[in-house]
Amino acid sequence: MEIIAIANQKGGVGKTTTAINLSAVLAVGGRRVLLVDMDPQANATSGMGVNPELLDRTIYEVLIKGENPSGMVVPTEVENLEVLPSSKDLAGAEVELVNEYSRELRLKRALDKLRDRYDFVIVDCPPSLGLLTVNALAAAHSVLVPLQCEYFALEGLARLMHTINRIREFLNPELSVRGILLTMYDVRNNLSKEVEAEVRRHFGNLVFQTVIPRNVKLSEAPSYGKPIILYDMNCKGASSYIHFVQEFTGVIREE
Amino acid sequence: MEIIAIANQKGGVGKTTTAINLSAVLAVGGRRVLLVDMDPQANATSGMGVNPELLDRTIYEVLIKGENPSGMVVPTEVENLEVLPSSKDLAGAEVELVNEYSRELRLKRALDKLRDRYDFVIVDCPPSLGLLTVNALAAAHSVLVPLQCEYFALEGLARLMHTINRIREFLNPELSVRGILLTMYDVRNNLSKEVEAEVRRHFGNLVFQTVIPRNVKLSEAPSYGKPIILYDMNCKGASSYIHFVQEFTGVIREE
Ligand SMILES: Nc1ncnc2c1ncn2[C@@H]1O[C@H](COP(=O)(O)OP(=O)(O)OP(=O)(O)O)[C@@H](O)[C@H]1O
Ligand SMILES: Nc1ncnc2c1ncn2[C@@H]1O[C@H](COP(=O)(O)OP(=O)(O)OP(=O)(O)O)[C@@H](O)[C@H]1O
Ligand SMILES: [Mg+2]
Ligand SMILES: [Mg+2]
Repeated sequence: MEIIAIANQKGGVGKTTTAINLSAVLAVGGRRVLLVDMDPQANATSGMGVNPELLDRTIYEVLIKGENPSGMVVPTEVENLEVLPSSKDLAGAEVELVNEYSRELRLKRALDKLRDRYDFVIVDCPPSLGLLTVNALAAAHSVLVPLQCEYFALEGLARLMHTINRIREFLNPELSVRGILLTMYDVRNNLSKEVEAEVRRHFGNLVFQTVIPRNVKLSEAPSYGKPIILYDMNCKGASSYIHFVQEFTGVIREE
Repeated sequence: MEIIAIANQKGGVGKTTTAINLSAVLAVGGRRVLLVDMDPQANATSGMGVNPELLDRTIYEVLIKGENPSGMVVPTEVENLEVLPSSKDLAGAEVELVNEYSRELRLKRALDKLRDRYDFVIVDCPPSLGLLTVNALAAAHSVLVPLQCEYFALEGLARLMHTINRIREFLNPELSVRGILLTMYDVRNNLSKEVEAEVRRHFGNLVFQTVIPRNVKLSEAPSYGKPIILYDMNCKGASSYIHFVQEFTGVIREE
């Protein structure tokens, strides 16, 4: 069971969109996937068609009360893909966990209870480096970093890498960077090209060859509660995430 | 001295871009403006050309140690516009303040020390509803909500309004909603039009008539440390923020 955190403290860079679509493509490819929503906004939950308001137990009970997650997992429209949903109560978790024992390892202990039920666990993180993201990084085998091709997003990258190193040192020696995925790439503007060149220069092979273009279908799909491959299989958004997952799973090794 | 918080827990909706450009247009219009950066990402600080790494005292010392902010204010390239800079240390403030006295009113007490030095104080918030944003809402006379014309952004709006109501009830009876500003509007796609129609239907006159279009110059300007009116005065990004400030200050009342 491989656990992958989707993290970047910069807001709006495509974390949830990547978490949903990576999960869905892996699932249609026959892998058993759990999508864990660690963001109180619950976008990964609603983006997969699950209404967080209708649920009485969510990841909040798992982290704060130590309840077993297997009872809270919800099926989705995609076969082989289940969601461990979030709720807005999670916003208080940061403060509620501060004085609790092993506050950083709550998610890791919970996912240990699901061992071998899934091939992949994909964890969507909120836009911060607080306790919820730390829990995700402490539980994960690797972290995938979506990076919007813009200046502010690039600025925050060094700080994210520094946090990942500290987590590896103090909480999770196994944690590696699975890669940096360039998102919302706009071929028409120079800024995307400049940011791509800068990131590839600094991070080399850590940057996936596949780039996700800006594509309005990707932002329409969540309002129907569907991943892109169910909403519009023929758009560039779908093909770029399919291509990405092939590179991600090592099917194609682009050099 | 009017204090305005720029808040929305959804990430990447244009909070910092609005904070910087609202501040700059007000300043060139002759108002004395302080831009307060309450986000550990320090994007408003670097977006105005100030390097947070070179500063030894920032808003962190103001909030945690209660130091007087007037010694930390930094001038910018724009006359009449100063910045109270952030730093990455601020990321720890949430946890550090949890058990402190009057943890929600630290910013309010600090800004009281600057009374009548400025006409406007614009506070940029991080993408969360945690203690840093609560401090900004507790100190503010009103809150301006940038809203990206996309589904996930719309979904979070009800929760933000709920939080604003609770702050008004328990911490700051004066807090009002100054308005909702639609950002990154793309005339070519239906999603923007649909979201606009939905928001105007629900929130009526709370939604500014001026809409900020998606404009690549707005995302290029921060890499030069300049607000849009110094980077490219003739682009649609500049004219839309100038138009917005006219509506914001009541110069034009569009109906
Ligand atoms: N490649 C893309 N092309 C066009 N729109 C996109 C693309 N990827 C994501 N979006 C849209 O951009 C917005 C931001 O993406 P998303 O919500 O996935 O980012 P995030 O990093 O999860 O945000 P947050 O920091 O708030 O959690 C959403 O409205 C989403 O639908
Ligand atoms: N109208 C616009 N047109 C094009 N790009 C924009 C526009 N407004 C903002 N941007 C760009 O979009 C990205 C997100 O904007 P910004 O950083 O201001 O949002 P934010 O809400 O402050 O994000 P965070 O939640 O991380 O604080 C930035 O790279 C910015 O340069
Ligand atoms: Mg998200
Ligand atoms: Mg910002």
